[in-house]
Amino acid sequence: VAKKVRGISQDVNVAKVTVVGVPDRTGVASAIFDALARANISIDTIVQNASINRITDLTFTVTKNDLTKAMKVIDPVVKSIGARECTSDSKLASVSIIGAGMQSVPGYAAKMFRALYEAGINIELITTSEIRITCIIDESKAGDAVRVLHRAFELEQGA
Amino acid sequence: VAKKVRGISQDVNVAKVTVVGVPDRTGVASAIFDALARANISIDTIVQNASINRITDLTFTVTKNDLTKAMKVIDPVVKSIGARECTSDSKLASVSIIGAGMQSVPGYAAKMFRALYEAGINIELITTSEIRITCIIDESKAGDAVRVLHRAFELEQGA
Ligand SMILES: C[C@@H](O)[C@H](N)C(=O)O
Ligand SMILES: C[C@@H](O)[C@H](N)C(=O)O
Repeated sequence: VAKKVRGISQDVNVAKVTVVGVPDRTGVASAIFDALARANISIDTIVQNASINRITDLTFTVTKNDLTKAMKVIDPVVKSIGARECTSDSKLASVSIIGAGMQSVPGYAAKMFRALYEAGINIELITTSEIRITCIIDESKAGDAVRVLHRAFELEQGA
Repeated sequence: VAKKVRGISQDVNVAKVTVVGVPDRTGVASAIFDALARANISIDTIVQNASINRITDLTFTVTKNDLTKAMKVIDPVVKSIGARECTSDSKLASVSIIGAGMQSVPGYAAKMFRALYEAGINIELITTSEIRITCIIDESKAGDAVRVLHRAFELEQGA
């Protein structure tokens, strides 16, 4: 299982905005990201899970420097789309395992999540792509997370 | 804005499982994915948004053929971790825009979401990586989605 992971990456410059209680109807994601694009705010990660009773949350991450501006931009959109509120967290980091073909071989996510669990690190958000599993965690745990993931996947630190 | 997107991909063999109301404490994600790995189930996408009042949902996608098995495997885990329930949807597809450096230039997510909105396609889940923005949608809309995204990003179909 360790073999397909070729690197661990981290980003400690992570802040998140969660638009809470967005109506799950067409045009809502578009409204949120149009506003951010017009304000020229770069977005790193976007996470939206499935809705329940046609309501869901939409989270995006920005650099810590952009958080105040993003919240200002989003505030009127919250009202216009009928979302409940907008929350933010500026004390986050992301850690990722990077590799090819991880989806075809079960066990990589399990191994990553177990390593974080055993180090007492709570997983705040999860997002994945074909070559990457990313966990957003508390920024104070980023160093520990990178270390335990290197060990779990048998990589030299600096890989 | 169109220039950084070099391709549109789709996957119509998508089914999702959502573990609803999972307690947001360490070890929960690990328990879910340990069970799936032991059953040798390949996981495509994982989505977990931020918790509210220490409760969140965790969604993962599998092939449509693996859905029944995944639900069987997850059922006892739902109880053991104290989640509320487990739901599934076998009628999904994913569409992605693929490109390099999209995060450094605002507007790609906005353009993708607007194209889907204008085509009347609801976005069920969103997940991203550095090179990819993925929307999970109703499987019946996959063809339309691919077509409107090619047009929005000025790509020849087949790109
Ligand atoms: C919630 C949001 O993604 C909505 N479903 C949309 O399509 O815009
Ligand atoms: C919800 C789940 O991700 C939990 N926070 C964990 O760390 O396992």
